[in-house]
Amino acid sequence: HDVFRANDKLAEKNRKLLEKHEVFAVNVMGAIGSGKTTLIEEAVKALKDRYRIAVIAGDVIAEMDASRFRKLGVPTVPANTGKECHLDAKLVEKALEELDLENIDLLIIENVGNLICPVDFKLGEELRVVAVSVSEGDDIILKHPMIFKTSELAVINKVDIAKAVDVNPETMKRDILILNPEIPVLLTSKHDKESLKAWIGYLEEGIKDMK
Amino acid sequence: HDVFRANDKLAEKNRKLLEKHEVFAVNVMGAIGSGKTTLIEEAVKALKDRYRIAVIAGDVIAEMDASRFRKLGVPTVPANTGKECHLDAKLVEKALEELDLENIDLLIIENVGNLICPVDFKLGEELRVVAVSVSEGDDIILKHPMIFKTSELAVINKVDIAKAVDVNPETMKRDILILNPEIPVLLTSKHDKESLKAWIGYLEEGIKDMK
Ligand SMILES: Nc1nc2c(ncn2[C@@H]2O[C@H](COP(=O)(O)OP(=O)(O)OP(=O)(O)O)[C@@H](O)[C@H]2O)c(=O)[nH]1
Ligand SMILES: Nc1nc2c(ncn2[C@@H]2O[C@H](COP(=O)(O)OP(=O)(O)OP(=O)(O)O)[C@@H](O)[C@H]2O)c(=O)[nH]1
Ligand SMILES: [Mg+2]
Ligand SMILES: [Mg+2]
Ligand SMILES: [Zn+2]
Ligand SMILES: [Zn+2]
Repeated sequence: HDVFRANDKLAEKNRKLLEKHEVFAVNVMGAIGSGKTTLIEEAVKALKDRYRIAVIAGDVIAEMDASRFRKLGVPTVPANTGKECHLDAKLVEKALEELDLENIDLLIIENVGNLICPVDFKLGEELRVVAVSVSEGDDIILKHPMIFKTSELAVINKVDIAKAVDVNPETMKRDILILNPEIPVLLTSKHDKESLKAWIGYLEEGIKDMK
Repeated sequence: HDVFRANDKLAEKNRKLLEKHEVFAVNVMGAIGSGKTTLIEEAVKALKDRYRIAVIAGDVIAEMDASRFRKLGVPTVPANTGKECHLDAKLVEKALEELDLENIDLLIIENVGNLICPVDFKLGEELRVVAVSVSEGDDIILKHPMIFKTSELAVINKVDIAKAVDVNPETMKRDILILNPEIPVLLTSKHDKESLKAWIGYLEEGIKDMK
């Protein structure tokens, strides 16, 4: 519990710093392999010509996802989490020191694949996103209530393979709304550009609100 | 580190108890939604007429998977992990007290969906299994080296949807063997009964070796 309180204090410090520089910071959480990196890549591709974007990639071996973001030409900081299974405010604070915050509009943070621990570790973000995929099974939502209750946007990804895994994305959406009636829920597939527009638009709204 | 050492001591106590009663104990680890419960269900269905099986189901809300195992008519103990993202030897010790070990041949423990933390928490098992699915992406292996290095059987599941997610299971197998050249790697699909025979046979061998 002291761990949580110390983390929250540092997260608040991060948040104030980001606010001061008008950086819209997004914490992208979700299950392993649910499509977090893919969703971030799509957002970067769509928005980088109009907004200045940076990414913090958190993982055991952060360089693997970090290289994907770098290929898109945006400043990227890898944050190695080692044996920890969540990013924390300390790692984010260190990563922020590597960035020119004055010249960033959108900061996307990819968290470690995990639906449990990131719940308790605020990072200083403005928006908390949770991304799951249909492949994890339709009971994945009710099995992890806290992450859906404490996030502000939910994404159900890979809907193109829903039939192949006998899952109805609408069932998953219904379960999320049972846990958190106010949360917006997006159904996405990397193969359907239309489905990604809602995701990209949501981020763009956040950037504008920050100004 | 004291946490690990205390856990290891208790794990050793569990292991001795299981050995004394000739129980073959299997720790099934893997990513969220990779198919752990499905693989265990298939093993139970195939083996329960010839061997006495029990299951410990570990998760945030353990009852959800526990009910699936109970439906197959085998003694099942739910182990709620709460905010922890791994089972530990203490939770397993408590679960073992609920079982009639003298009359069990095979004990299957489903760990929390997580490729990081279960590495460091021995439970007292004889066999450590790691199960991932093609849907997590083919970089999932090299992103989590420790779990593959420290497991004794690897399962790549859901191969029936490999094309739908642009993943080659042979690539994933190759990566596992790079990390751990000695580990047996099985490619499975719940839709292909033939592929499950190797998995079931492997468990049966373990049961026999315990006698
Ligand atoms: N069919 C399908 N596959 C997808 C979709 N989105 C992502 N994938 C695939 O899912 C796999 C994982 O995608 P990533 O974007 O790396 O997922 P991630 O959540 O960042 O993974 P980690 O960071 O390792 O936890 C890759 O093989 C992607 O090609 C989708 O909408 N449909
Ligand atoms: N297409 C396909 N789907 C599968 C296969 N195995 C499991 N699934 C589906 O994958 C989803 C998750 O399966 P589970 O067995 O519940 O996975 P799990 O690893 O126990 O999940 P958690 O305990 O919640 O981490 C379900 O919708 C299953 O029907 C497979 O071989 N092929
Ligand atoms: Mg990623
Ligand atoms: Mg399960
Ligand atoms: Zn954790
Ligand atoms: Zn953990």
